[in-house]
Amino acid sequence: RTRIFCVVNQKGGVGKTTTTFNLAAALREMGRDVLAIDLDPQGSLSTSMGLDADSLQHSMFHVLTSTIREDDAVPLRDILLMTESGVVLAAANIELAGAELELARATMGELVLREALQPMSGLFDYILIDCPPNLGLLTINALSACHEVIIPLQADYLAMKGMDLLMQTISMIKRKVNYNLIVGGVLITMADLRTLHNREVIESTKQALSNQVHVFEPIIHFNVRLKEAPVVGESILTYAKTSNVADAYRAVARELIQSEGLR
Amino acid sequence: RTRIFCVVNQKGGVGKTTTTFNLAAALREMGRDVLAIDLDPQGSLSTSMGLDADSLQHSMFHVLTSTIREDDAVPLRDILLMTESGVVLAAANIELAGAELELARATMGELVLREALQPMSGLFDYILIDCPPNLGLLTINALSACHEVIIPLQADYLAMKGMDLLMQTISMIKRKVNYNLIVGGVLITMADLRTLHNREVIESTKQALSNQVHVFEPIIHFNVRLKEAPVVGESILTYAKTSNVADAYRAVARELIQSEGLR
Ligand SMILES: Nc1ncnc2c1ncn2[C@@H]1O[C@H](COP(=O)(O)OP(=O)(O)OP(=O)(O)O)[C@@H](O)[C@H]1O
Ligand SMILES: Nc1ncnc2c1ncn2[C@@H]1O[C@H](COP(=O)(O)OP(=O)(O)OP(=O)(O)O)[C@@H](O)[C@H]1O
Ligand SMILES: [Mg+2]
Ligand SMILES: [Mg+2]
Repeated sequence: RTRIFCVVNQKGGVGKTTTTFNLAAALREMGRDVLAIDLDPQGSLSTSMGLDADSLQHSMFHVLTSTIREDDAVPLRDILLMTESGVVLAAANIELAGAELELARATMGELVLREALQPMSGLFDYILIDCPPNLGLLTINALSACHEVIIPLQADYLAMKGMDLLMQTISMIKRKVNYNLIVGGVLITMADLRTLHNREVIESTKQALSNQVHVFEPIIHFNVRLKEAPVVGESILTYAKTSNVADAYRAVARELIQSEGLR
Repeated sequence: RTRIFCVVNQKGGVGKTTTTFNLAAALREMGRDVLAIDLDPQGSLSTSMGLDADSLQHSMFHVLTSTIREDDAVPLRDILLMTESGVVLAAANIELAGAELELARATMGELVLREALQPMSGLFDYILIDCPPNLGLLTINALSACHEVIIPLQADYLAMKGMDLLMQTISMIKRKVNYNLIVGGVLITMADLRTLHNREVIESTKQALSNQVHVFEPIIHFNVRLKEAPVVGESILTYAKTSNVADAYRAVARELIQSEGLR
């Protein structure tokens, strides 16, 4: 069975795209077949994976709009690209911003991605969806289509403030449209354990969340190699293969693999 | 005359909120009357300025919707709050996400904020508007209402990729609805000059942009005190008054003051 994750946090710049790519690459390194879907009109995932997003003939925009119009002109399988990391990519660019308007007007606009993903069932072991920094219709589509949510959380005060709203939104989607939706885990990112502020926030995050939701054991430390890797379109697993952050993403992938069959 | 700035970048986590608050506080420290407007449903600016955004009776949501309905029930002056830093705040919380739908349905939905700001003309020397991490209707409202745009830019590859789109969006607003709109400047944020990657990106940013747009002389370095200050609702000017980042925001304020009367 295909496990579908979406990577969500409405707070900007917390490591959603970085986590989607590097976790997908780590699962691939462990022999899994992985599809990564870019659902952010900024196209950061597509860019990070080495693509020139502006040169795309077809992208997620065309898949969603053709699903809405039911003309099946551009099914998801027609836009899949094999990338250097071995992860298959469904790319996006700024055109995707135009899909939000169409989703808003469509009947059951929240379920368009879920419908478009149907034919992918069984073709991959994992599907990871990168979301934009808001809780708009694209993110709602991802939450309605996936089985589990991964929440990258930067260890700082402003990012923590948004957690309540995010958890409420996930519960609402679970109640209304996606009954088996669960939070796969919170992943602490960009952590700098040298500063007291970071250590304090990480400690209070783990305590505040520990009753509600799983917090992944590995922490992703701040490491400038993660800023450099997107420039060359490589995952951290090849760009800095023995770094602490490459190993941390491998450890997260191992945690996911260990819970296979349980879900 | 009141100078109205909006602080915009669709890339998340680049320092929009931090810049809005600390630049407003620095202008205030130099004797200017300043209004800061939170136009992000995350309410990060309101939170950073010490407010409990969920306890608001009236906020920017009510101002925008009462302007759309023309019932003048909640004019902007009714929601202004004086904060500890001396900067006046028009706060926001998640309710503001509901205004996006009303703006989408309204006639001339792009000009609602501009109309709501009319009565403020002359009451303040500066108005600074914090925007959400997207180019949706709230940001379009801010770009249509302001005179100048400040673009915080984190010195990294993914953040740089979004600059073309941002400049195109600004040009489109200038052509269609806000003929005198200019880019006040690009402010390089969260810079860590210890790493080669950052130094290279800063250098190439300055070169790439130098013909198109003004890049502020001061650079805002990475400094953990800027993560700590929002926890206590203080600006960096009081929380770490002699720090390099407090001085950098003062230097940006001085640059703005020096160009008074020129615009
Ligand atoms: N652990 C880390 N250490 C250092 N830099 C990081 C780390 N994780 C991500 N980054 C960098 O920080 C920036 C923000 O990360 P990223 O783009 O993945 O966040 P995001 O949540 O997807 O942002 P957005 O909200 O704009 O979609 C990127 O330049 C990325 O390379
Ligand atoms: N120069 C800096 N050094 C260190 N941390 C910083 C700096 N500037 C901002 N920060 C911290 O980085 C985080 C992101 O900054 P901020 O929230 O201002 O960005 P933003 O662009 O407004 O984010 P969003 O896109 O979610 O609105 C915050 O926790 C803030 O405290
Ligand atoms: Mg992203
Ligand atoms: Mg912000």
